[in-house]
Amino acid sequence: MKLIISIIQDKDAPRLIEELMEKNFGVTKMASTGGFLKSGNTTLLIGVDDNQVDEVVDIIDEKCRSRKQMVTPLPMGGPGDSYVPYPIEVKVGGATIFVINVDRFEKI
Amino acid sequence: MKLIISIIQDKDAPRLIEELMEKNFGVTKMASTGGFLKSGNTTLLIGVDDNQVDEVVDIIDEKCRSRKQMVTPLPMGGPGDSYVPYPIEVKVGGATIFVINVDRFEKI
Amino acid sequence: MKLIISIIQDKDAPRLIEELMEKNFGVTKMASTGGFLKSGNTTLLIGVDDNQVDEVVDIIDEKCRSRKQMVTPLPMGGPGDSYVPYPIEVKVGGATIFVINVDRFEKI
Ligand SMILES: Nc1ncnc2c1ncn2[C@@H]1O[C@@H]2COP(=O)(O)O[C@H]3[C@@H](O)[C@H](n4cnc5c(N)ncnc54)O[C@@H]3COP(=O)(O)O[C@H]2[C@H]1O
Ligand SMILES: Nc1ncnc2c1ncn2[C@@H]1O[C@@H]2COP(=O)(O)O[C@H]3[C@@H](O)[C@H](n4cnc5c(N)ncnc54)O[C@@H]3COP(=O)(O)O[C@H]2[C@H]1O
Ligand SMILES: Nc1ncnc2c1ncn2[C@@H]1O[C@@H]2COP(=O)(O)O[C@H]3[C@@H](O)[C@H](n4cnc5c(N)ncnc54)O[C@@H]3COP(=O)(O)O[C@H]2[C@H]1O
Repeated sequence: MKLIISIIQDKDAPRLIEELMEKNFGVTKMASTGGFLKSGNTTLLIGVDDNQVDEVVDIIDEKCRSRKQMVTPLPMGGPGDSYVPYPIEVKVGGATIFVINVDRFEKI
Repeated sequence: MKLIISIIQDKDAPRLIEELMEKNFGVTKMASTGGFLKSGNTTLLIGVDDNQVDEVVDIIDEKCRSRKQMVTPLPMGGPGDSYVPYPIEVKVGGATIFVINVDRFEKI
Repeated sequence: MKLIISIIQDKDAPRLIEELMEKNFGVTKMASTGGFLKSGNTTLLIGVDDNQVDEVVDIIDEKCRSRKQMVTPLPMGGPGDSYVPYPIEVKVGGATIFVINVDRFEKI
């Protein structure tokens, strides 16, 4: 059993989840925030059999399109801070995928 | 050390957490959403010693009652979509439990 | 590849994330709640190369100061409950860190 933890863009979540549901995979979705852009994204937990990992990674790849975007990372400091925001181009979309071994899996 | 990641029903979270607190277990709770029903549920992170895994799995089993419920999964598409919602019976409650090995644990 | 899951205090999150960003680490932040105090805290997911684990654990240690605080754990019961809240001193701040092995890592 493996647990796939995948961080994806909010925009890509509905289509990805819809495809995983059609293929009868189990998915749990959580709201998260990227450390760099401080904007909301989505973290999915997908528990799968060992031999299903490749299929799920391919589905994530297919549904989470990578794209470029101009963004201004938000300053985190207070009024005394000398941070000056400037826009930069970053690659967003895509997905960050961690495949983790599961010692023991129980469905109660 | 093991990290137990357990997805449970919101209704069962208070009693489960109360029991884990009484037994001095550490628990972190997060809001999550099921991929199929699109409704809110709860994901718990419970870090335990290897020899405490059985006890915690038993507590989760005892506190998270499985029950049947009629639900209508929410459509994800827009106005052009031809999705027709229909009610189905699903088993809810229960718990989905992943026991994960922890390479290194630090309490700072 | 390792996945560091770290539960920290909300107050310490901005400075910790800022330091991790300056060192070019990837971080995903999630809102969470402690099982004991029922108050909000922060869970970070930090995927790192095996040889970067020590550096990240040191940064977390440095940025998440441990401190004592008087708190009253919130009762979970309803009106029939005989729970009587009383203030206790707990150590808050600090961090709870789980280092998890990653079988496979993909950036899409
Ligand atoms: N120091 C820097 N300088 C310039 N550009 C930078 C940068 N750090 C990040 N970026 C860019 O900004 C995008 C959003 O990063 P963010 O941290 O908000 O949101 C991230 C974060 O939530 C998560 N993530 C990525 N790598 C991670 C890791 N190693 N551990 C945990 N979460 C990670 O996936 C989201 C998307 O990451 P992705 O790499 O596709 O896309 C990144 C990357 O293209
Ligand atoms: N394709 C399908 N056709 C008919 N009925 C379906 C179905 N997919 C799910 N169900 C039913 O709906 C319940 C709620 O699923 P949901 O995905 O919203 O919420 C799930 C999800 O958040 C999580 N979960 C279950 N299996 C998972 C897995 N392998 N990976 C990650 N999360 C999982 O646990 C929650 C409860 O799951 P549980 O299996 O007890 O209960 C499921 C199951 O009885
Ligand atoms: N039975 C008890 N009696 C007296 N005092 C108690 C207690 N249980 C916890 N405390 C104290 O209350 C603080 C907050 O715990 P909480 O569960 O709200 O919030 C916890 C929880 O969200 C997470 N955590 C700690 N250990 C964990 C574990 N083994 N598994 C999962 N999450 C854990 O880290 C947060 C901070 O934990 P930390 O140990 O630094 O700080 C704890 C501890 O000092």
